[in-house]
Amino acid sequence: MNQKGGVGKTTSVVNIAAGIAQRGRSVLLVDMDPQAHSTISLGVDPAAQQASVYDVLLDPAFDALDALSVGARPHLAVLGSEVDLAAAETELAGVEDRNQRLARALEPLKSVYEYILIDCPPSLGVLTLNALAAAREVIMPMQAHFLALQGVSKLLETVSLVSQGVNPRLKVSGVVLCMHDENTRHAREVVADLEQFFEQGRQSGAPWWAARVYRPAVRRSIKLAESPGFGQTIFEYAPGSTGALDYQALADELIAEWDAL
Amino acid sequence: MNQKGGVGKTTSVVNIAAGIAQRGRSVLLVDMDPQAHSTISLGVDPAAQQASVYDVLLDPAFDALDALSVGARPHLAVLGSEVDLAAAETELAGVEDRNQRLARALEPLKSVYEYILIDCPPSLGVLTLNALAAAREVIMPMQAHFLALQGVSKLLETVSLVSQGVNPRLKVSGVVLCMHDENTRHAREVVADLEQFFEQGRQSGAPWWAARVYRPAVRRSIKLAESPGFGQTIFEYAPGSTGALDYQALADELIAEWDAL
Ligand SMILES: Nc1ncnc2c1ncn2[C@@H]1O[C@H](COP(=O)(O)OP(=O)(O)OP(=O)(O)O)[C@@H](O)[C@H]1O
Ligand SMILES: Nc1ncnc2c1ncn2[C@@H]1O[C@H](COP(=O)(O)OP(=O)(O)OP(=O)(O)O)[C@@H](O)[C@H]1O
Ligand SMILES: [Mg+2]
Ligand SMILES: [Mg+2]
Repeated sequence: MNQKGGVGKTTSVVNIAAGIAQRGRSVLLVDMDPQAHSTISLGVDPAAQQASVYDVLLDPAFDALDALSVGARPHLAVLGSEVDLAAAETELAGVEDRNQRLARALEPLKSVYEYILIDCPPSLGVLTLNALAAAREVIMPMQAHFLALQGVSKLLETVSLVSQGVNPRLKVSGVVLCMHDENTRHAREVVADLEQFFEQGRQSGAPWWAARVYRPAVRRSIKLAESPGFGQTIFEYAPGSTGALDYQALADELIAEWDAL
Repeated sequence: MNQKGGVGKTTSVVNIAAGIAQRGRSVLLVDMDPQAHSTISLGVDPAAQQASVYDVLLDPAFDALDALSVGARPHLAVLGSEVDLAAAETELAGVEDRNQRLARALEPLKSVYEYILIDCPPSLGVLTLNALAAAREVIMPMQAHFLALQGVSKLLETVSLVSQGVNPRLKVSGVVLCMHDENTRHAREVVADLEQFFEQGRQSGAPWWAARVYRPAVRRSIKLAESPGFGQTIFEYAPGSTGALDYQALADELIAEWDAL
């Protein structure tokens, strides 16, 4: 989740989910973005789906299991998006439990899948609110650039405020660094700023006190930009690439963290 | 303008404006994004401004000349943004001429500055609508990646629809390629797709029939990510860098195109 656009949300969700699946752990990817980029990135044609997350959100009686694409890969299922999801904002306005629709729909799936990862759109509307209400934690992809740093604290405060309203147990677990130019001083300086900021957060007991910078950072790799065009994860498209190495390491880090809970 | 986030709007507006100013042609940069990234990138502290574009939009009697930051560079003035601009969406809702506020405010400035460039936020709300109503043409920054290609046609249709409503003479003049990985086959393939798409647009008489891919593409250069942190344009921060060369060439291309009108 990151309200900002083009920061690496989709690329991270898809490849972390795939990395987890590669370890034989079952994972469901939920695409909450009307752009349906996660759906497309996994080779699912949004328009060809029998049903999507849109049907699940709009009709509480709709069984989410009927909207899953399970075929493509072992241990990885997709609750896909499609263009109609853009209308959800309007269609759910005024509905009393509109921010709880996803949480309720996912409840029965928690016993089916070990992990559920949700890709959010770049906005703080009803779709992201549903994700925040359903989730246990927030992972925030971002790029280590000066302009990306502007607004991080505001974003974290907003997530904290919102989660207090919809899901008091939600925590911001940290930042995934995307499109990382690791050999530049600029990236190092921005990461240092970010880590100092989180350290201060820890000491001051901010609502996002548990947040940290996840390692490794995901290095820039054109393979990561190419693989969605083939409907493949980085592990299928370029298993030896730095993108595959970095996302597998991140997936392993998260598995270890979540196993320890 | 590009509804998508993080595609290079601010970096392009700031450095094209600066490139034009370097040729001794006077240019005003208007920052319509509450993030105020163009403002920051030019070394103006949003919070320290006497007044901003927010005052100009909210009060039709406010003289825009009083909100300009003119000092920093020869031939380059800034009508800056600040965080309050985020409230404009709400505060202008229901106001009858809400999409015309910027056009009216800029009218007297057209005789003062040879060019006016507007940086838009990543959304299609009242701020971008004001920009589209005030402008003569739209330039769309984007990255030559597969996922960026998804939705280009939708974005162009939306701009056409909107402009027909607010500004029938507005044309989409083209795309500026940002963060370009020029040596990758992927970038070349995406650019070829884009150019073919525009060629079809020309032949079919689409509303964006005049659109093309501007050259040169702006190569990825960490200097472009660093310069905003120093409040400097690329020409001040790293005049010999590829970022400076590419944005100067683009600025010269646009000057030539506009001189020929
Ligand atoms: N490490 C990387 N190296 C190279 N390209 C990358 C990398 N990570 C992401 N990209 C590319 O950058 C672009 C933006 O990434 P992505 O779509 O994942 O961001 P996003 O935050 O999901 O965007 P949106 O806000 O539109 O949903 C995409 O074209 C993607 O393929
Ligand atoms: N050619 C480039 N090389 C390297 N970094 C770049 C380049 N162009 C832009 N950037 C960096 O990429 C990030 C996104 O660029 P920018 O802020 O210009 O996009 P934007 O479309 O204005 O984003 P937003 O939608 O948030 O307004 C910034 O950190 C910027 O410094
Ligand atoms: Mg995405
Ligand atoms: Mg910007």
